[in-house]
Amino acid sequence: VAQLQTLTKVYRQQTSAIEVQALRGVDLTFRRGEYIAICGASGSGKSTLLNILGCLDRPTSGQYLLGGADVSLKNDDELSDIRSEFLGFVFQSFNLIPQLTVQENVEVPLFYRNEPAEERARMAKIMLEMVGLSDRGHHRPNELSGGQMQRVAIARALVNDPLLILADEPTGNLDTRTGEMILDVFDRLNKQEQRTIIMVTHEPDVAARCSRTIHLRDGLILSDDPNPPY
Amino acid sequence: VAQLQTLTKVYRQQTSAIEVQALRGVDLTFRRGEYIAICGASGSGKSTLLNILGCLDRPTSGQYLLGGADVSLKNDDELSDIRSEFLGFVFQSFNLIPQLTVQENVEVPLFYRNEPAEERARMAKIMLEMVGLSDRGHHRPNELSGGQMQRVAIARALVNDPLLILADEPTGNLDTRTGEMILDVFDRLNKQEQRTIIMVTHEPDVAARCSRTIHLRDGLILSDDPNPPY
Ligand SMILES: Nc1ncnc2c1ncn2[C@@H]1O[C@H](COP(=O)(O)OP(=O)(O)OP(=O)(O)O)[C@@H](O)[C@H]1O
Ligand SMILES: Nc1ncnc2c1ncn2[C@@H]1O[C@H](COP(=O)(O)OP(=O)(O)OP(=O)(O)O)[C@@H](O)[C@H]1O
Ligand SMILES: [Mg+2]
Ligand SMILES: [Mg+2]
Repeated sequence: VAQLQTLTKVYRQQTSAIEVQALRGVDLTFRRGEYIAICGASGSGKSTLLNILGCLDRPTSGQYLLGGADVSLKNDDELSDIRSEFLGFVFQSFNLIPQLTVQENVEVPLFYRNEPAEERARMAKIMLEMVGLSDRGHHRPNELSGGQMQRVAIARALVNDPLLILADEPTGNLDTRTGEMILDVFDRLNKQEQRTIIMVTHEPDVAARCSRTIHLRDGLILSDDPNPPY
Repeated sequence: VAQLQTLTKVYRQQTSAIEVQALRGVDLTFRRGEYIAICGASGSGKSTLLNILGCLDRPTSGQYLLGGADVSLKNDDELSDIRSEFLGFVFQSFNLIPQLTVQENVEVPLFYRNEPAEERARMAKIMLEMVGLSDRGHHRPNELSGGQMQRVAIARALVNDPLLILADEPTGNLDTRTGEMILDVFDRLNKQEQRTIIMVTHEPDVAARCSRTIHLRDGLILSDDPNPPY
């Protein structure tokens, strides 16, 4: 369960006095096992909202309660622990580490959990298999196509068995068929394992798989409705 | 007019003997004013093909004739001149320069043409207006949303009035409405100014706007057909 109350996020540019009000007062509650799509125009605040939900960024004002605890009272180390224990995050720009191999990139979240090396390797390989990249483990990110990089980011987000999966345009660089394969994985994690999934997407077909769709516009929630059954 | 004959591209990994055959023998001819969609699964060779068409990469074997001249006989400086004179390229991962402002990023192709500063600024502003970002000229790329970065990359690709526009998933990070605005710009450049446009896309609606669709699969052309009228 998580709750955002009157959340705002204001970016202040260092070089000038310009302020960008990315989120202008967002109220949102969600429960374990929900499958939520976040839609909205370019620049409407979707990634900003996801970053705050994923404890990667702090709001300017308002409150974020995660599992009943106020996230703003946690220090950076505690947030880092929360992320590695409970959260899986697929970034809009993948954020892979160029110096590590594909398999090592997928293993990174497991370093924080002190898994032995063979266990990390085993779990990473299962994930790479799931996204169709088991033959790419020893490549580097700059030797991959855009959609392959996106799939490595997805494998990394899932390897630590997260309870809350936050995915920012997870199929944006994938052809329809590969994208469906990934969404089938998400469906299964949600329906069979009750993982909570929050997915930013600009494609209506992708949003249709979710149980609830939230529309953002200029940093405010325009609508928040259950979806008809898929 | 451009022609690719039996083009191959093989990537050899430095760290191992592994070879990836990204293109396995591609024959392709296109003429001035065509509007071509390139589709195919993740990893099928689309970006590789586009990079070779855009003179950003050289084939392993086969020939690429651009305007009748064999591109493989040109040195890097000559290729750089060709690109700045004739080509506009929208990269799948945007490739913006973090240290430059948005407006400076858009101006970069005009540096190679020795335009005076006020002329560069004027042309860049027209492009930013066209992609809906005229209020962002003084921001840096890391202060933008994913879709805003993509639009800056598009503005930069068009600022030097290119004859050949190569766009790799140009609407991949854009919501439907913003994406349509960008595609309307491409349509106008093609129909009113006879610019040749080659666009990689995984979305059938986007491909439907083109006059011809090429499907790639595992580094080979699977099909190459005219589209029914839009
Ligand atoms: N520098 C490189 N070294 C080794 N292999 C590479 C390199 N760049 C690309 N590849 C491989 O070549 C193949 C084609 O890559 P390409 O980027 O052209 O695919 P794509 O069709 O654009 O895919 P996507 O839709 O995922 O962007 C892929 O298997 C990719 O892993
Ligand atoms: N670090 C930053 N500094 C200043 N402004 C920022 C920063 N990051 C984002 N913004 C601005 O905040 C607004 C919301 O950005 P956000 O990335 O959340 O949009 P988005 O909905 O994810 O867009 P897209 O669909 O294009 O990815 C945008 O106007 C963006 O320019
Ligand atoms: Mg975003
Ligand atoms: Mg690609």
